This record gives sequence, structure tokens and C-alpha cells, in this order.
Amino acid sequence: MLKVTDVGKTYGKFTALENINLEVADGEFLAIMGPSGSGKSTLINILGLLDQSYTGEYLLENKSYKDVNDNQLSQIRGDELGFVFQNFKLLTTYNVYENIEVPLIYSKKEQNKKRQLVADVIDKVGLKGKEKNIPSELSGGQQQRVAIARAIVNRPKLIIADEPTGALDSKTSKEIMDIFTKLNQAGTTIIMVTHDSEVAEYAMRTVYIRDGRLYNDEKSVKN
Amino acid sequence: MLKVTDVGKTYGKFTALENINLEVADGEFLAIMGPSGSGKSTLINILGLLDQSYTGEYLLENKSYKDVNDNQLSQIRGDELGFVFQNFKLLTTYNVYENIEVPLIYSKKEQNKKRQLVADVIDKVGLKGKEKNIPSELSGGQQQRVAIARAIVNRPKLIIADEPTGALDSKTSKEIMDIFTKLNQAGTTIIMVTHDSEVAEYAMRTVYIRDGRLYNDEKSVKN
Ligand SMILES: Nc1ncnc2c1ncn2[C@@H]1O[C@H](COP(=O)(O)OP(=O)(O)OP(=O)(O)O)[C@@H](O)[C@H]1O
Ligand SMILES: Nc1ncnc2c1ncn2[C@@H]1O[C@H](COP(=O)(O)OP(=O)(O)OP(=O)(O)O)[C@@H](O)[C@H]1O
Ligand SMILES: [Mg+2]
Ligand SMILES: [Mg+2]
Repeated sequence: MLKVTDVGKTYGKFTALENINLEVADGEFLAIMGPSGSGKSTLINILGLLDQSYTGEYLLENKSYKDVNDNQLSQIRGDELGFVFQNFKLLTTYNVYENIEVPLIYSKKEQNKKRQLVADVIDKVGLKGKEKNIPSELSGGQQQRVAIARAIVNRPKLIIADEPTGALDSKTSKEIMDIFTKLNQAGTTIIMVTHDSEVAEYAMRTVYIRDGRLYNDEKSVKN
Repeated sequence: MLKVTDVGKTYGKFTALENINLEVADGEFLAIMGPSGSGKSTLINILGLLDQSYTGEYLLENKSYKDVNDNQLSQIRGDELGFVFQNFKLLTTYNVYENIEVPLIYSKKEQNKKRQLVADVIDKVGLKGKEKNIPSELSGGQQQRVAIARAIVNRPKLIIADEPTGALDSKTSKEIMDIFTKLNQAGTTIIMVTHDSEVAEYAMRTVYIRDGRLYNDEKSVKN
């Protein structure tokens, strides 16, 4: 599915990532943990094709997207890839239904099928009855669930999620992780950043980031 | 410190809170837990004088602020009350230092003293070196720590925090809760919403909200 070779990222003089090597196989479920500010979001923004200014090489399905134009990027993001942002990034003037249907805009499915997919996923994440609410009329956890629904509605091959349960209580978190597990069992590759070790246990494998470097086991990041 | 009597809140036809009764004594440390969408943020927005359109009565230090003008509200919010928002609400074009000094604007302390207070709190929350970064140049957890620093910089009598550790790893969470514990031991009243039962253990008492109603013990909300 993807291969990262010697990737680095700086913001001006500040080094956020260095010497990152990572391979994720098709159908894998990977968790990424690490302290606040260690570089997790920076790394998955690169994996999600949201940040193209890095050093080293990144191949997604054996292809590099470094020099691809925005149109092609939106196409692949709509079809192949679902992203759950740490701060949700919902469209503030659109309601729950409209926010979730965004990835389907590029898809060639007919209207009835699209409507069904959106209604199904709204029910799955427990937001039935909130279809007409705009983000400011939702709680923090409800907004997060809209962001999750939007990422999975088009059944992408790869889901990348940045702390998908950060704003959720433990019962709702379990419900979301059950959805991810079912999607993974059906073949979806999932890469998930989390601070919650109980959530990380849903993944097959966990890697750790500390001060911009990647480690395979937690011992080397314990200070 | 505060007394809530038969408070309710609706958004159009939707009832978010009903029949809420709560008393919090001076120097208490109270946790509020409950499922996503149950009414936690709605309640603490009322307690923090951010939402004045509710039914019932709310007295803060034996005074009602329902008919107070905006200027007086900003004054009391600056001096007496520190609020940590669930979505941080940082000023996007200001840097870390400037965001944290906002509550001091109303304060009559002299400039040197203000500078010292801001520098101390930046160090306390582990953001030394990030003073000049604007929110978009910070990680999720770093932004949350700026929001926490802003709420405590002016040593308010009452701190109200909405999931203050939601974007933090467990080590950084403990560091923040240690800060809250020290402030509480020095006499600060703290009311904190959390989804994390380990974080709730730092409080003296926990109340639970479910579907807009308040309960004193968890058993009655277990479904
Ligand atoms: N402006 C609004 N208009 C309509 N409904 C609203 C509005 N704000 C909140 N709600 C609804 O009120 C209910 C309570 O919201 P609240 O933000 O208090 O929940 P919460 O307990 O803080 O949840 P979370 O843990 O997800 O943050 C939710 O069902 C939400 O959809
Ligand atoms: N645009 C930027 N300019 C400068 N520094 C940045 C920028 N974006 C991020 N950083 C810095 O890069 C580092 C890594 O940030 P990143 O968002 O990847 O952390 P994270 O591991 O996701 O943390 P958290 O768990 O708090 O979300 C941080 O020290 C942050 O301050
Ligand atoms: Mg992050
Ligand atoms: Mg809330």
C-alpha cells in the first residue's frame, strides 16, 4: 500500500521529522503514538497527500504524487483515501448531510446510491436526527463523528485518521473502533494516530514517534 | 462559589438541558462526565457566563449575571474566571505569547509583572521556545496547552475547563492535571468536563450528565 524512505520535514529552522522509514501493507491496521508535538500529524499529512513539501521519497501504491497537480490529487483523495483531521475541518456553513456527501461529489455513482451511502453512515456513527444541523449546532464529539463519517462514506481503500476518538467518551469510542475494525476486516488499510493506548490495541501494530523520529517499540521512547 | 437551580436550555425544539440543580463550594474540584452530545459543554457555557439564554436561576458568588452588560461580563471573565474551550478558540493571527496575555489586558498589574506571569505559565505547560508561533504552527496538543495557559495566567478564582486533556498524550495530561491540582490546593475552584476516567480521579467529586439531566452517580447513567 505505501512505502516511506528517509523522509524529513522542516518548518523554517525547526526539524519536525527526520529519517522516517515506514512500510504499510495492504489491509494492515497501524497505530501511531507519541507525545504531543512529536510529529504525528506532520507525518500523516504527508501520507494523506496533504503536504507535498518534504525530503525523501513517499510511494502510495508504488506511485509518487510529489509532482501531481491539484485536480489529480483531489480525485485520488476522493476515491482512494479517507482522511479524519485532528481538528475535523468541517465546512461550517454546510449541514451534517452535506459535509458527509463531499467525497461523493467526484464519484460517478448515481444520486440514489449516494443518498443511501450517506444515510447509512449517519446512522452508523449515531447521528440520526442531526442531518440538518450545521457544525456550530453540534457537540465536539458529534462534529468528530461527522468527520469520521465523511472519511468512510465512499469506502476508500485507505483511511488515515488523526486521533479519531479524541473528543469521544469511552462508549462512543468503542463504537467508532468497531466500525474501523469491520472496515479493516473487509480489506480497508487503516493508519491511525492516537494518544489512547486502549484505542491503539485495536490496531495490528503500533509505531512510536518521539522528537520527529520513528521507533518500532515503546521502550525506546520511554524517558 | 456557585449555585444552579432548575436550569434548562433548548435550541429551538431540541431540549439540551432540563431540571439541572448543582452547587459547587469555594475551593472544590468537580469533574463532569457523560456521553458525547449529553449536554456537558452546554452546561459549562452557562456556568462560564458565555451563554445567558437559559431558564431557571444561576448564581455565581451569590450574584446573577443574567442582565449584565457585555463590558461587565468581560471584566469578570478576565479577573475571576478562566475558561478552557473544547475547541480552544485561540486568536489565529496572534502568537502564543499574545494569546496567553489576553486575560491580563483588563488587569491593572504593571507591564513587568504581566510579562513575568506569561513567561512562567508558558514554561509550566511545556511550550518554551514556541512563544512566537501562531496557532497554525502548533500541534493540536500544543494549541490546547496555550488555551490552558491563557485560562490560568491571571490566577482566577474559578477555572472551567472543557476536556482540557482531550488532545494530549497520557504523560502531558498528567503534567496538566498536576498544575490543576496545585492551583486547587492553593484555593482555586475547578470545574472540568472530561471523557477520561483517569483524569476525573484528580477531582474531589464527579457528576454525570445523560440526555440533558444531571446525576450524582454513574450507576444511574449506565445503560
Ligand atoms: N446551537 C445548537 N443548536 C442546536 N443544537 C445544539 C446546539 N448546540 C448544541 N446542540 C445540541 O445539544 C446537545 C448537547 O450538546 P453539548 O455540546 O452540550 O454536548 P457535550 O456533552 O458537550 O458532547 P461532547 O462530549 O461530544 O462534546 C447535542 O445533541 C447537540 O447536538
Ligand atoms: N506550520 C508550522 N510551522 C512551524 N512549526 C510547526 C508547524 N506545524 C507544526 N509545527 C511543529 O512541528 C512539531 C510537530 O507537530 P505535529 O502537529 O506533527 O505534532 P503531533 O505529534 O501531531 O502533536 P499532538 O499530539 O499535540 O497533535 C511541533 O513542535 C509543532 O510546533
Ligand atoms: Mg497532532
Ligand atoms: Mg462538549
